[in-house]
Amino acid sequence: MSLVLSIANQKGGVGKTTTAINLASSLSYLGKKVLLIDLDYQANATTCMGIHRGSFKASVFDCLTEEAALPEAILHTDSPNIDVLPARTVVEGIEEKIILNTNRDFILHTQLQAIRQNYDYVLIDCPPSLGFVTINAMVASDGIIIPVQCEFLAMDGLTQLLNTIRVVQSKKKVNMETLTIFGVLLTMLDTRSNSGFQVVNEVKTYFGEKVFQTIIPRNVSCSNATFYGVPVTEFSPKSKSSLGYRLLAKEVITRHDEA
Amino acid sequence: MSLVLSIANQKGGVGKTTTAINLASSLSYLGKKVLLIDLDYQANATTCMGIHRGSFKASVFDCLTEEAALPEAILHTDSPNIDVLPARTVVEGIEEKIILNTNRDFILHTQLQAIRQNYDYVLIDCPPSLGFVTINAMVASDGIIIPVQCEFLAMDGLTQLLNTIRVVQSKKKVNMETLTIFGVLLTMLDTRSNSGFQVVNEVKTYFGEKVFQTIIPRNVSCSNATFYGVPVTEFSPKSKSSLGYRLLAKEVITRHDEA
Ligand SMILES: Nc1ncnc2c1ncn2[C@@H]1O[C@H](COP(=O)(O)OP(=O)(O)OP(=O)(O)O)[C@@H](O)[C@H]1O
Ligand SMILES: Nc1ncnc2c1ncn2[C@@H]1O[C@H](COP(=O)(O)OP(=O)(O)OP(=O)(O)O)[C@@H](O)[C@H]1O
Ligand SMILES: [Mg+2]
Ligand SMILES: [Mg+2]
Repeated sequence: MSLVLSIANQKGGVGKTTTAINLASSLSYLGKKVLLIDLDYQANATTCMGIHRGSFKASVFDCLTEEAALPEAILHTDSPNIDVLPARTVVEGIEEKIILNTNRDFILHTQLQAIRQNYDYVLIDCPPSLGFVTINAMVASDGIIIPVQCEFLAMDGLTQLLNTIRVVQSKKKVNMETLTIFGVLLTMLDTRSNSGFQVVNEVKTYFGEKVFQTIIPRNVSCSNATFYGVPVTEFSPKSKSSLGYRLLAKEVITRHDEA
Repeated sequence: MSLVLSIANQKGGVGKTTTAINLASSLSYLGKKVLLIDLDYQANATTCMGIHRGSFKASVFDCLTEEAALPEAILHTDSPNIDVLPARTVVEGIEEKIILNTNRDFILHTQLQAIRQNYDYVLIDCPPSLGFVTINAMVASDGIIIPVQCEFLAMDGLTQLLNTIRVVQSKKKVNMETLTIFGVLLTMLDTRSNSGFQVVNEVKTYFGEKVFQTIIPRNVSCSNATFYGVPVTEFSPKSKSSLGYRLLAKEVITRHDEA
C-alpha cells in the first residue's frame, strides 16, 4: 500500500531537502521502493542526488503544465530502489500558465494516481512557500512530514503551515480523501547550546506524539555531502546525521504499518 | 541621497531577515534614518523587530494590492531612526489579485518614490523565492545585497538569482534606471570546519570586490535574539555576530558614499 508524503515547511533552510533525500535513501536501504519528487524551482534535491541539470528531457514542472507525462519524466538512479522525478531551475513562470486551470490544485494528484502503486513510498520535497506548488504536493499526499529546525524562527511559521494544511484537508474531503500530519521532525539540533532544547520542548508540548523520537543533530558531514551530490547516508554512513536518518526511516515504516 | 537595497536570495535560511534587521539597527546606531520593509509572507522581520501581529492596521501586502497607502502603513519603532513597513502572515492569495495588473512589477517602486527621500536607507527583506514579490522588491531597488550562507547548497542557486537580476535590470533600463549588485555577504561561517572556508573562497573568486570584507560568523546569540523580538545588535551587542553587523554597516556607508 503506497504512502505519499510531502516534506513541507514554508520556513527556509529547515532541512526539507536534506530530509527528503536521506529518508529516501534510508528507506531504500531497508528494501523499500521509493519515488523522490523534487518540487522546488531550486532543484536542490535533484542536485543532491547527483543528477545534472542538462541530463534529462522533462522535469516535474513540464508535468504540471501538462507538457510531459509523469512516467516519461521519471529517472532511475544508481540505487535500484530509488527513482527521481527531477526539477529544473526555471524562472517561476508556471503559475501564470496554470492559474486559469480550474482544476489546478489536483494536477499532480491526478498524474500520481496512475503510478503510485509502483512504489512503497513517494516523498515530495517542497519549496519554502505555501503557494500553488506546495498546495499541489499536499493535495497529492496522504501525509505531511514537517521538518522543524531547532531555532525560534522555525516555530514562528507553524501556525500558517497548519492553517494551509486545514485548507487542503477540506479540498481533499470533497474527494473522500484525507491528509494527516504524518510526523514532525526536529532537525539541526545544536547540542552545545540551550536554545535548541527549548525549541524541542515547545514543539513536543504542542505536537505530542506526532513528533518523531529521532532528532537530527547539526552535523557538518550532512552539508559536506552536498558537495559530492550524494545523501549523507551514503557519503558518511557512520556520521550522527546518517544514523539519525536511518532511525527515522524505521520510525516512518512503523508508523505506516500501524496506521 | 536615499539608497534602496533589497536583501535577496531564493535559497531558504541564508540570513536574509537576520541581515535586514541587524543592518537596519546598525545603520540607525550610526545616525542613519532607515525604513525596513518586510516583504515576506512569514513576517519574520516584523516579529524580530518586536512588532505583534495584531497591532497594526495595514501591511505591505495591503499596499501591493492598493488597498492601503504606504505612508499610512509605516510604523515608527522604539528606535528614533528606524521605521518598519510590516508584513502580515496571509494565505498567499495576492498574486491572483495582482496578476492581471499590467504594471504589477512596478507597484512598490511607484509607491516608494513618494517617500524614499525621508530616509537614508530603505532595506527590503525578501522571501525565499524569485516570484512576483521579490521582483517588485528588486524593481523598487537601486541595489541588491545577496547573503550567501557558507554551505555548498547556498552557492547552487546563485546562477538563477543572477539571471533574475539581469531580467530586472532590463525592465528598469526602460525607465532609465539601474540595479546593481551592491554587495555579497557571507553568513553563518562555521569556523570549526573547512567546508565553510571552501565556500568563502569560491564566492570571492566569483564575485571579487563585490564580496563584503565582513563575514558574519555562526553565533548562537544571533538566533537567541529572535526569542526576544530584538536584533542581536541590541540583545547581545558584544557578540561576534553583532560586531560583524556593525562593521557591515560601515562598509555599506563607505560603498554608498564612494558610488
Ligand atoms: N543536520 C544537519 N547538519 C548540518 N547541516 C545541515 C543539516 N541538515 C541540513 N543542513 C544544511 O543546511 C542547509 C539547509 O538545509 P536544506 O537545504 O535541506 O533545507 P531546506 O528546508 O530544503 O531549504 P529550502 O527552504 O531552501 O528548500 C543546507 O546547506 C544543508 O546542507
Ligand atoms: N550568524 C548566525 N548565527 C547563528 N544563527 C543564525 C545566524 N544568522 C541567522 N541565524 C539563524 O538561522 C535561521 C535562518 O536565518 P534567517 O531567518 O535570517 O534566514 P532567511 O534567509 O531570512 O530565511 P527565509 O528564507 O526563511 O526567509 C534563523 O533561525 C536565524 O535566527
Ligand atoms: Mg530545499
Ligand atoms: Mg527571512
